Amino acid sequence: DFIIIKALEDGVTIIGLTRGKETRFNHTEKLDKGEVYVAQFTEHTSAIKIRGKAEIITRHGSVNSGE
Amino acid sequence: DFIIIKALEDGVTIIGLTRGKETRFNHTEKLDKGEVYVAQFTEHTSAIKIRGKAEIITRHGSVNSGE
Amino acid sequence: DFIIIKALEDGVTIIGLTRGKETRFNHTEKLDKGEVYVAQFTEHTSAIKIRGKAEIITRHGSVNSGE
Amino acid sequence: DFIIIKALEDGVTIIGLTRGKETRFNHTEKLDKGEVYVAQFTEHTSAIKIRGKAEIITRHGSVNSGE
Amino acid sequence: DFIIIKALEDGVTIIGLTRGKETRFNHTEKLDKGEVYVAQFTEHTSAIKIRGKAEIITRHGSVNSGE
Amino acid sequence: DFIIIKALEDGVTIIGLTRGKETRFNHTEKLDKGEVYVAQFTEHTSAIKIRGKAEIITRHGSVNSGE
Amino acid sequence: DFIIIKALEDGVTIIGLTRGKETRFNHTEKLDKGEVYVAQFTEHTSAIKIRGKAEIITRHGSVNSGE
Amino acid sequence: DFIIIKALEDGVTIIGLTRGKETRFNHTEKLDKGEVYVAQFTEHTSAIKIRGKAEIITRHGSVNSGE
Amino acid sequence: DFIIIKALEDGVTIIGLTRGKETRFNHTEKLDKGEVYVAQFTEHTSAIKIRGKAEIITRHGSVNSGE
Amino acid sequence: DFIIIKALEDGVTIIGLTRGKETRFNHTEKLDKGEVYVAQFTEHTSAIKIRGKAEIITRHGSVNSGE
Amino acid sequence: DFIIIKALEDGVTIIGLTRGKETRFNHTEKLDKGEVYVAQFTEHTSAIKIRGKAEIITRHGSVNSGE
Ligand SMILES: N[C@@H](Cc1c[nH]c2ccccc12)C(=O)O
Ligand SMILES: N[C@@H](Cc1c[nH]c2ccccc12)C(=O)O
Ligand SMILES: N[C@@H](Cc1c[nH]c2ccccc12)C(=O)O
Ligand SMILES: N[C@@H](Cc1c[nH]c2ccccc12)C(=O)O
Ligand SMILES: N[C@@H](Cc1c[nH]c2ccccc12)C(=O)O
Ligand SMILES: N[C@@H](Cc1c[nH]c2ccccc12)C(=O)O
Ligand SMILES: N[C@@H](Cc1c[nH]c2ccccc12)C(=O)O
Ligand SMILES: N[C@@H](Cc1c[nH]c2ccccc12)C(=O)O
Ligand SMILES: N[C@@H](Cc1c[nH]c2ccccc12)C(=O)O
Ligand SMILES: N[C@@H](Cc1c[nH]c2ccccc12)C(=O)O
Ligand SMILES: N[C@@H](Cc1c[nH]c2ccccc12)C(=O)O
Repeated sequence: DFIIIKALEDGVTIIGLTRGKETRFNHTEKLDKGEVYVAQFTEHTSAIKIRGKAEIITRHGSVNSGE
Repeated sequence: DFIIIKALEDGVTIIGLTRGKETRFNHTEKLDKGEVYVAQFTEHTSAIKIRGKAEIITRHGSVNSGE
Repeated sequence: DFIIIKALEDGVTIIGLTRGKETRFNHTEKLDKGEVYVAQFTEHTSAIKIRGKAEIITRHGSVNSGE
Repeated sequence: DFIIIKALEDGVTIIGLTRGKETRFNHTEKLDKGEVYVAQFTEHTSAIKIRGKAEIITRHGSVNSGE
Repeated sequence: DFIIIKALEDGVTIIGLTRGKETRFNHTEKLDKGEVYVAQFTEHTSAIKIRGKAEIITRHGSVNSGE
Repeated sequence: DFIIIKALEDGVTIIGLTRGKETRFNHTEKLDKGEVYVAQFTEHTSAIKIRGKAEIITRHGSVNSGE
Repeated sequence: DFIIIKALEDGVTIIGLTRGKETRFNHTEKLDKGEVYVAQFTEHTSAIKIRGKAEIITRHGSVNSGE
Repeated sequence: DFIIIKALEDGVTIIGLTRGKETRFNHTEKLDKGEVYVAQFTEHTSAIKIRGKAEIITRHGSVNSGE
Repeated sequence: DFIIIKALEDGVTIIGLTRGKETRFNHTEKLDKGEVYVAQFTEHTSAIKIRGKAEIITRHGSVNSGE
Repeated sequence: DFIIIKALEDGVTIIGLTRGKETRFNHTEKLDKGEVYVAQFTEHTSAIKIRGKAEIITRHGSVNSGE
Repeated sequence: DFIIIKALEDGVTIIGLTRGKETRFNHTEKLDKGEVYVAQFTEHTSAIKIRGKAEIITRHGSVNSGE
């Protein structure tokens, strides 16, 4: 499965959290306004955290973060 | 499968509970208002508990916690 | 598969019952009003019992317990 | 697959019947009014019998027992 | 797959017929009025016969027996 | 897959035909009016023939035999 | 997959054609008016030919033969 | 997968074309008006050609050939 | 998966292109007006090119070529 | 999965890009107006680029390129 | 799974990000206005970033980037 994130402002932060016993950051992506990030769940990423104003589209529904 | 949690207030708590014979906390995530957490069920997490005011979206339907 | 339980009052009890020849309690979770518990069926849990006033959402439909 | 049983009266009985050559009781669960039992078919349970007044929800449809 | 049988009268008979070269009875269940039996097809049961007045619900549709 | 047969008269005949190089009868079931037979396709049965007045319900649609 | 054939006249012919390099008859079934034949595709039958007036129901749609 | 061909005239031709490096005829079936041929794709047949006036029904839609 | 091609004029050309590192023709089929070709993707064919006026029906939608 | 490309002008270019660590061209197909190309994703092709005026139909929706 | 990107202006940038412990660029594709790129998630690409004005179509919904 994958999710779609569209930044609605500058400096939106997308954090990939590690799969496994530990839950640490494996990657942080910064998006500027209008940029789109389409990201899968993977062997290394089992949770994703979004900070800032963004549109998030997933199989189970959509939400806006940061508002 | 995964679920989407959007914090509707500061200090929303998301607890991952261990898969297996025992049911302990494996991770606690804190969300501030507007932050979104998209989390899978995994080898290590077979139950998820949410405290605080949040919108929770899943394959089988949506609920708001904390109200 | 998983189910969603939202406590509509304090002291809602969620009991995980063991998979296998025997049917004993493997875990008891207490929820206060507004807390949400999203729980899978697992290698260790093949039945779930809910006591108290709660909204229960599943793939096959929803019910309220305790009323 | 699993089914949802909500007791509409005290003393609802849920009987798990054994998978295999023989068909015996492997477990009997008693529900009081308002309690909910969500139960899978398993390696040990291939039929389920319900006595008493209850709402039964399944993938293929819903029935009320005991009335 | 499983089917749901709700007895609409006393003495409803549910017969499990053996899977394999032979077709014999492996189990006979009696239901009284209002009782519900939820039964899978299994390694041992590949056909089910219902006698008496009952509501039968399946994936492919529903019928009433005995009328 | 399975089919549902409800006898609309006495003496409805259901014939299971053998899977394999040969096509012979492996079982003949007689139904009286109102009786219901729910039967899978199996390792031993790859075709089913129905004689007499019956309602036949399948995944792909329903027909009445004998009229 | 399987198909349903209901004979709308006497002497309807259903021919099972062999799977493999060769395409020969492996079985011929005769139906009288009102009889129903529910037949799978199998290791031995990969094509089916119908002669005479019959209603044919399949996953992809229905046709009448012989008219 | 399979397709359904109903001949709308005499002398409809159905050609099975070989799976593999080569594309030759493996079988030619002739249908007279009203006859129905239900044919799978197989280890030996990966393309099917139809000549003459026929109704062709498939999972993805229906067409008439020969007109 | 397979596609359906119905020739709307004489001399419609269907080209099967090879699966693998190289992309060459493995087969060319000519259709006269009204002929129908139902063709799978295979171990040997991973792209199909159609020239001439034809109706093309696929799982994802239909187009007419040559106009 | 596969996509359908119908050229709406002469000289439409379809480029297959290599699967793997590198992303190079493995094949370039030219289409004249009205020609249709139905192409799978394969072991060798994991991205496809289209230049020129064409109708592109896919499982997830359709677009026109070149306008 | 795959996504469709149609450039709505010149110089749209599509970046494939590496699957694995590290998240680096594995490929950057530039699109001019009207060009379409249809790209899978692969062994090497588990996230995709889009800069510039483009229409992005996916299984879970569509967005426009760069506006
Ligand atoms: N390391 C955790 C990350 C995680 C996934 N889903 C979660 C839900 C709640 C808390 C943490 C998580 C895991 O792989 O299981
Ligand atoms: N450790 C338990 C956690 C759990 C999952 N689902 C539950 C339902 C009820 C109680 C506990 C649980 C298990 O893996 O099975
Ligand atoms: N130990 C039982 C628990 C159970 C599951 N489903 C049930 C239905 C009825 C009674 C008990 C059960 C089992 O794994 O099979
Ligand atoms: N022991 C039986 C229980 C059973 C399942 N489905 C049934 C239907 C009818 C009668 C008995 C059954 C079995 O596993 O097969
Ligand atoms: N012993 C038979 C029982 C059966 C299943 N489906 C049937 C349909 C018709 C007659 C008999 C049957 C078998 O396993 O195949
Ligand atoms: N023995 C045949 C029975 C059969 C199944 N489907 C059919 C269709 C037509 C004729 C015979 C059959 C077989 O297993 O293949
Ligand atoms: N022997 C052929 C039978 C067949 C199946 N589908 C067909 C379509 C056309 C012609 C023949 C066939 C085969 O197994 O492939
Ligand atoms: N021998 C070819 C037959 C074929 C299937 N699909 C096609 C499409 C076009 C041309 C030929 C074919 C193959 O198996 O691949
Ligand atoms: N030989 C190529 C054929 C092909 C399939 N899909 C394509 C898309 C574009 C260009 C070529 C192709 C392959 O198997 O991959
Ligand atoms: N070589 C790349 C091609 C590719 C597929 N999807 C992409 C998305 C963006 C950039 C490149 C790609 C790969 O197989 O992964
Ligand atoms: N290297 C990361 C790339 C990635 C995929 N999904 C993500 C979500 C967030 C951040 C990074 C990622 C991985 O394969 O897991």
